[in-house]
Amino acid sequence: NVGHGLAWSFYTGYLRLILPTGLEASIEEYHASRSAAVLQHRDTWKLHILIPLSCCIPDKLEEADDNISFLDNLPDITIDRAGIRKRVFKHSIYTVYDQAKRPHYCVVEYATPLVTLYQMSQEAMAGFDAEERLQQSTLFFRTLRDILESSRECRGRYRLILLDGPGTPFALSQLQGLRRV
Amino acid sequence: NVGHGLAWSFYTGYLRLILPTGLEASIEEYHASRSAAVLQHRDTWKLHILIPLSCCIPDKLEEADDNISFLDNLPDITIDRAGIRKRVFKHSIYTVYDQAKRPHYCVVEYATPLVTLYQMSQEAMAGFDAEERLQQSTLFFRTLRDILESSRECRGRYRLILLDGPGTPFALSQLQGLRRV
Ligand SMILES: Nc1nc(=O)c2ncn([C@@H]3O[C@@H]4COP(=O)(O)O[C@H]5[C@@H](O)[C@H](n6cnc7c(N)ncnc76)O[C@@H]5COP(=O)(O)O[C@@H]3[C@@H]4O)c2[nH]1
Repeated sequence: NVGHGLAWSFYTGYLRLILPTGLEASIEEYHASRSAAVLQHRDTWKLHILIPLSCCIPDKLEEADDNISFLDNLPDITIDRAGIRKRVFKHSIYTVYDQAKRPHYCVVEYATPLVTLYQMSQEAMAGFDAEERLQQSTLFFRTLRDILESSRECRGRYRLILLDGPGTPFALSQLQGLRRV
Repeated sequence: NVGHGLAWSFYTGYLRLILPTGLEASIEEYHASRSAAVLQHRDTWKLHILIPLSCCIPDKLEEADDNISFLDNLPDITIDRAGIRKRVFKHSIYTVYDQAKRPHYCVVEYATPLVTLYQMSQEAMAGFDAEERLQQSTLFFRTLRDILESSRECRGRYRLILLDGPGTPFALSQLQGLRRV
């Protein structure tokens, strides 16, 4: 149940720290100091979390989809954490072009713990094969979904986007519900 | 085996990214731009990783020991990671006072995944009690030690410091092998 532990790690060590108030404060500061032109509607102020069950994750979203490009980083969120003074948490804003080439904006990133599952399946010492990896990424998704659904403080602050599963969007630019501003 | 997965996560998602060259480059930059007075000896350029089996981890080291105080942060290490552009990894330098009140310097932090184990044991939904937590923190330590010992690229770049175990230092300021400059 590596996937179970990584879902709890992702929630307690990251999402619970930044979703309730940090992300919103960061977007407000972005509007005040840099640009009010993007993310104008509060219902777009969600962290879009990409969950590819294959655990194949590029470091740049552009590598996964030609219709996505990096726009800017939000202002840093800093928190004292386990001995690190002012540890930095940062999110990236992307422009997503639809079929008509019109731009939409969103705060999106991959669920980083899945990178761990991929790397474990590449290290002989971890004793973890591709079949196990798929079981654990599926367990990660289900556990995370259940944790977040019962988290009052994170409600409405995120969207989990399953990739590679049956009937899921094959391209990030097919994300539904993105707004034009 | 949550502890097993968290050890692999800590290695592949953090230590392997920053120990081989990042930490050294950050200290060199610190000497060039801020101060050459601390961490003068290369054999002190190790990341000291505190592993309290109890998983009781304060966010500020000063809360655990009166003889330790925060000195400064090293320059940020930035890496593009899973969609986050220029994700920041940062380490803190601490002054550690010995019995004779003389200062020693080191880069030290707690092993963050243990905070996850603690928080899981606090959440009813995780189904994880204190006894399980101790088993998993012990498994975390052993797995991490084994991974790092067989990692050629991380050799000599770290020190694992077990706390709470039998015969272990009860105070951080009892760390052995710290240099005065
Ligand atoms: N001390 C310390 N400083 C860091 O900068 C750092 N970054 C990661 N880690 C620890 O290494 C391991 C691997 O990290 P990964 O990114 O896969 O998972 C991370 C990641 O998915 C998410 N997360 C945490 N911090 C960030 C961040 N700044 N940006 C994006 N995601 C983050 O939440 C998970 C748990 O984080 P931590 O519970 O802090 O411990 C992690 C983890 O045990 C760190 N530990």
